[in-house]
Amino acid sequence: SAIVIAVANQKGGVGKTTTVVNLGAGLAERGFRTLLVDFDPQGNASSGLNVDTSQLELTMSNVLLGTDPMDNCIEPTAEKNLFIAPSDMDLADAAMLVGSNQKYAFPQTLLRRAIESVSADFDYILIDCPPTLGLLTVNAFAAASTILAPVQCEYYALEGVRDLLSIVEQVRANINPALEIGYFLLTMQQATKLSKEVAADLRKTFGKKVFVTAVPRNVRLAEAPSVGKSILKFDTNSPGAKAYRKIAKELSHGCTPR
Amino acid sequence: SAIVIAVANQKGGVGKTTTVVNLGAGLAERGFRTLLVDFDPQGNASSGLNVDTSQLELTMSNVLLGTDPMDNCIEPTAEKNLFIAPSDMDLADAAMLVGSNQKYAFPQTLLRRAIESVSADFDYILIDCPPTLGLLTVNAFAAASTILAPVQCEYYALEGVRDLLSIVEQVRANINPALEIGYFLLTMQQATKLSKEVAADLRKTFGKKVFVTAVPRNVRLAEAPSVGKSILKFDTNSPGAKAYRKIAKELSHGCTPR
Ligand SMILES: Nc1ncnc2c1ncn2[C@@H]1O[C@H](COP(=O)(O)OP(=O)(O)OP(=O)(O)O)[C@@H](O)[C@H]1O
Ligand SMILES: Nc1ncnc2c1ncn2[C@@H]1O[C@H](COP(=O)(O)OP(=O)(O)OP(=O)(O)O)[C@@H](O)[C@H]1O
Ligand SMILES: [Mg+2]
Ligand SMILES: [Mg+2]
Repeated sequence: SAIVIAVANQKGGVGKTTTVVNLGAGLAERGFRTLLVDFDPQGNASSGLNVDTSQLELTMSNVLLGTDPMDNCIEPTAEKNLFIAPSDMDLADAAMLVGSNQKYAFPQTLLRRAIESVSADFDYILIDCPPTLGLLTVNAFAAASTILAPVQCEYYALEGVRDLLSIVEQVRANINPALEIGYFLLTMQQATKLSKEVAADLRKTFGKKVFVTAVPRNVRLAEAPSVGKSILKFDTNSPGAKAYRKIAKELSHGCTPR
Repeated sequence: SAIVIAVANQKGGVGKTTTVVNLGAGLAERGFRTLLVDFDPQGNASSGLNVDTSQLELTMSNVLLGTDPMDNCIEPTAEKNLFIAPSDMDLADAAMLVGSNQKYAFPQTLLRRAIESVSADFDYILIDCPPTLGLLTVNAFAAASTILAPVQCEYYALEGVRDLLSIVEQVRANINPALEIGYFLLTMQQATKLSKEVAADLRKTFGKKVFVTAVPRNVRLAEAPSVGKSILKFDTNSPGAKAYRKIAKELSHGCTPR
């Protein structure tokens, strides 16, 4: 069944959504059936792939509440092998509800059960997390086999890694003993002293867990979501597209699907 | 008493903390007694001004729980007229607790009562909000006289403004009838097509509510927090310092303190 990866970092704006969409597209291009789970009420991964949630009957909020099976909310995208389970602000209300209603005895594992029901249909499942360490992110950590943490090459982003490690420890101790941050990805890298220092610091601390490929700052990555496409389809020769293709290759260790 | 401004936008990484620290420093430099309230469990505003919360007895989590008066947790910074009420990850636990414990009948207005107790000592109080629309941000909205929303000149940041407006509407209807988004600030502006489009879009929609001055993308702004200083003290002639001085002037309409 699928390899489930939670893309998370409570620091805001570090490239979580950009990584889910474009790494997902890179895996799909290599032939892997890839599902993106938009688990952020902002719904950026959904809108970034041209999914208009106002036209949909079901989103992940219905799945979290348990009113509908996850299978029914999965949408194809314009890119082959790439699927998405979309979200919108309703997900925030659903999270508030399952977190406070005694009917849901284990609100932390609702997503895990939903993902298990579709896992056989995919090779990779990437979960886009919101910039918090609340119930939604805990759900993603309970469902995931590993975490990929994007780290912007800036001071505040490095600080946030400590807090992330302590939450992962708690989830590991309570509901998912195998969980760890398996991957760190340097994002928005520039040729500045700060950028180089942060990159060196991260590689020194986490060694091989840091992808060899870093994502350069590339305005095309910021433009692609405004036309609802991944970078691979929007500007295939851009530095951003090249980087995410290499990262998809590194993640899948060069192998192609079954 | 003080003008209380919540600096908020649930989109992550748009420059909320950078604006609180540097606009705060700009107001302090103009002679206004300025208090920064770090209301984000990441504690970036605190660490960005060299406040080591592990050495402190009190932070905003104690104030939220009601165990200590806010006055006791306010720290001076190295910059004249600039003070900070610091936070760390304990604030997330405190928010979880007051949100679920029946002892706190109105958890939404805990911060408003705390800020009222110190408001007479300051001219401006800026609240740094986390990248979510949960209880902490609702508290900031209940306490504030207005909201300043930083908007990164990128696609996703513009999308988030709609969600922000709908939460503000709810807070206005329930606990703070005068609340509105009084200011929009364009951040990380570059000479790209995307940047220009987002700026034009925002000015068309919100007109005079958008600061005339936009903050340019300037790596010195990202470097300053790693030495615990505002941009004004770190690199006084940088484009970032010039921009935040102008914004402080615009905000205070050119007048100096009482
Ligand atoms: N390598 C890059 N180069 C340039 N811009 C980028 C890059 N990666 C992401 N961006 C842009 O930076 C902004 C933040 O990225 P993104 O929204 O993916 O971060 P996030 O971590 O998902 O944010 P949030 O915490 O709000 O969920 C977006 O406008 C995005 O388009
Ligand atoms: N104008 C700018 N030019 C260059 N870098 C900037 C600028 N403004 C902010 N930054 C950097 O961009 C990153 C995001 O900014 P910041 O942390 O202030 O955003 P935020 O909205 O407070 O994030 P969060 O949602 O995590 O609270 C930080 O590393 C900061 O140093
Ligand atoms: Mg995101
Ligand atoms: Mg911040």
